[in-house]
Amino acid sequence: IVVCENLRKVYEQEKVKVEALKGLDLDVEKGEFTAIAGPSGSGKTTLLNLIGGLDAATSGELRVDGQALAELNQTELAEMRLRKVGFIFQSYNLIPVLSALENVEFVMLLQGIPAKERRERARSILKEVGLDGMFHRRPNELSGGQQQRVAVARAIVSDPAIVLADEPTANLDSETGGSLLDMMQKLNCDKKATFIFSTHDNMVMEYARRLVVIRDGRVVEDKRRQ
Amino acid sequence: IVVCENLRKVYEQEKVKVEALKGLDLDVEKGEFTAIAGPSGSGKTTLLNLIGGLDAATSGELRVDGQALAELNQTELAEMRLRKVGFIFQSYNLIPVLSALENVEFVMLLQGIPAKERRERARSILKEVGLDGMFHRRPNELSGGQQQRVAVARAIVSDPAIVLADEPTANLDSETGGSLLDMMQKLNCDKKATFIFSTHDNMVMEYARRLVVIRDGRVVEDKRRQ
Ligand SMILES: Nc1ncnc2c1ncn2[C@@H]1O[C@H](COP(=O)(O)OP(=O)(O)OP(=O)(O)O)[C@@H](O)[C@H]1O
Ligand SMILES: Nc1ncnc2c1ncn2[C@@H]1O[C@H](COP(=O)(O)OP(=O)(O)OP(=O)(O)O)[C@@H](O)[C@H]1O
Ligand SMILES: [Mg+2]
Ligand SMILES: [Mg+2]
Repeated sequence: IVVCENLRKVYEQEKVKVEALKGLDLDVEKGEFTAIAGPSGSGKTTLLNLIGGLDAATSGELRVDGQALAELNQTELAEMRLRKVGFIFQSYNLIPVLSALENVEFVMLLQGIPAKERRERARSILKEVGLDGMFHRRPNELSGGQQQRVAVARAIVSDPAIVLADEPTANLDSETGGSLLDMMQKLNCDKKATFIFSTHDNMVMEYARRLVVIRDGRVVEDKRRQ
Repeated sequence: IVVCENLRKVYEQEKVKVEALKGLDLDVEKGEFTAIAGPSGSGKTTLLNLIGGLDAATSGELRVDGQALAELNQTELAEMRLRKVGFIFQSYNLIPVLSALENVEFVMLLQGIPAKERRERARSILKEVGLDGMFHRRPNELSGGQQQRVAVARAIVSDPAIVLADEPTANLDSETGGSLLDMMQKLNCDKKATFIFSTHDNMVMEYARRLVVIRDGRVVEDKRRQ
C-alpha cells in the first residue's frame, strides 16, 4: 500500500543542507503492522511525514495506495489524508482550544459524519483509551500521556486505511501502552488497517510483525516474523 | 533538600475538581538520584511542578533547601528557580524563536554570566549531548529527540543544585538515552546535584539509586538500593 523508492529529503537552511533521507527504499503491504526503529535524528518522523503527504520528498518515488503523491496538488493531498490516513504526531498536535472530545470529533466533522454519530464514536474511543470522564478537558488540562491518548483516539476513530504513528507510546507507562497496542492490533486484524509506527519502545517492536531499522536516512535492517 | 508533607493539589474546573495529589509525603536528600515512576495521570508532572515552584500546592508542606515555598512571593520563587533548579519539561518548552544555542544560553543570560563564557559553556554542553553542528537550528528544525536533548542541555548547563527531569528520555533511543544518563550521573557524583526524574523508562529506573512509585496522587513504594 506504500511504495518508497530511492526517497530523498533535504531540508534547506540558510547555511547548510540537511539530508534527512538518503535514498530510502521501503514497501509496506496492506494490513502490515510495521515498526520503524532507529536512533534519534535517523529520519523516522521525516519518513512518516512524507508518506502522510504532510511534506514533499526532494526526489524519489512515493506511492500510497497506488497513487504517486508527487502528482497530487495540495487539495488532493489533504483529501487523501482526510479519507485514508490517521496520523499520531510525535508532539500530538492537538488543537488547544478544543476539548478532548472535540479534538477527536474534528476529523469526522471534516468527513461530513453527522453530529450524533460523531459524538458517540468520539466518546466510545476515548473510553477505550482510558479517558472516560475527561471528555471536556482541554489539552492543557491533561497529563502528557493523556494528551498522547487523545492523539491516538483522534487518529483511529474513523477507521483509516493507514495509520502513521510517530512514537505513540513514548509518554505512557507499560500497562497503558500495552492496552493501546492491543487496541491497535485489533483494528489491524479486524479492519486490515495498515499500521506504520516509528518507535524506540521495545514493546511496540515486540507487537510488530515487521521491524525496519533506519539509520542516517536509509533502511539498514528489515525483518518480518511469522 | 526537598521535603513534602501531606501535599495536596486540586485542579479546579468549571464542573469538577481534579485531585492530582492526595496527601503525598516524600523526602529527597541532597545528592540523591531518584526516579519517580507511576501510571499516566498519577501525578508525576504535578509533583515536579510544585517542587520547582512553577505551581502552588493546594495544601500541605513543601520545603526546598530549607525554605517553605508557600512563604515565597512570585519574584522570590523565580529567583529560586533561576539560582537552584534546572527543569527538563515533559514538552521541552523550548523558545521557538531562539536557536538551540540561544535556548541553552538563555538561563545563563538571566544569571548575569558574561557573553563569552555563556557561549562557550552552551557550545560545550550541546556537543556533550550529541548536538554538535546544530547550534543554529531552531526547535522546529530539529527532530523530537534532538529537541529533548536541547532541553536537557539547558537544564544542566549552569550546574543547578536540583535538577527536575520530567521524562527526559521519552523520545530517545537507548543509546542516546544512556549517554544522557551517564552525563547526568556524572554531574550527580561530581557536583552532588540532586536529581529527581519522572519516568516510565526502565533504563532510568536502573540508573536511579532510589525508586519512588506514585499512584493516584500518593507514594505507594519507596526503595533505595545500596
Ligand atoms: N491543568 C490541569 N487541569 C486539570 N487537571 C489536570 C491539570 N494538569 C493535570 N491534571 C490532571 O491531574 C492528574 C495528574 O496529572 P499529571 O500531569 O501530574 O500526571 P502524570 O503522572 O505526569 O502523567 P503522564 O505520565 O501522563 O505525564 C491527571 O489526572 C491530569 O488529568
Ligand atoms: N525542519 C527541519 N529543518 C532542518 N532539519 C530538519 C528538520 N526536520 C528534521 N531535520 C533533521 O533531519 C534529520 C531527521 O529528522 P527526523 O525528525 O526525521 O528524525 P527522527 O528519526 O524522527 O528523530 P527522533 O527519534 O529524535 O524523533 C535530523 O537530523 C533532523 O535534525
Ligand atoms: Mg521523530
Ligand atoms: Mg507527566
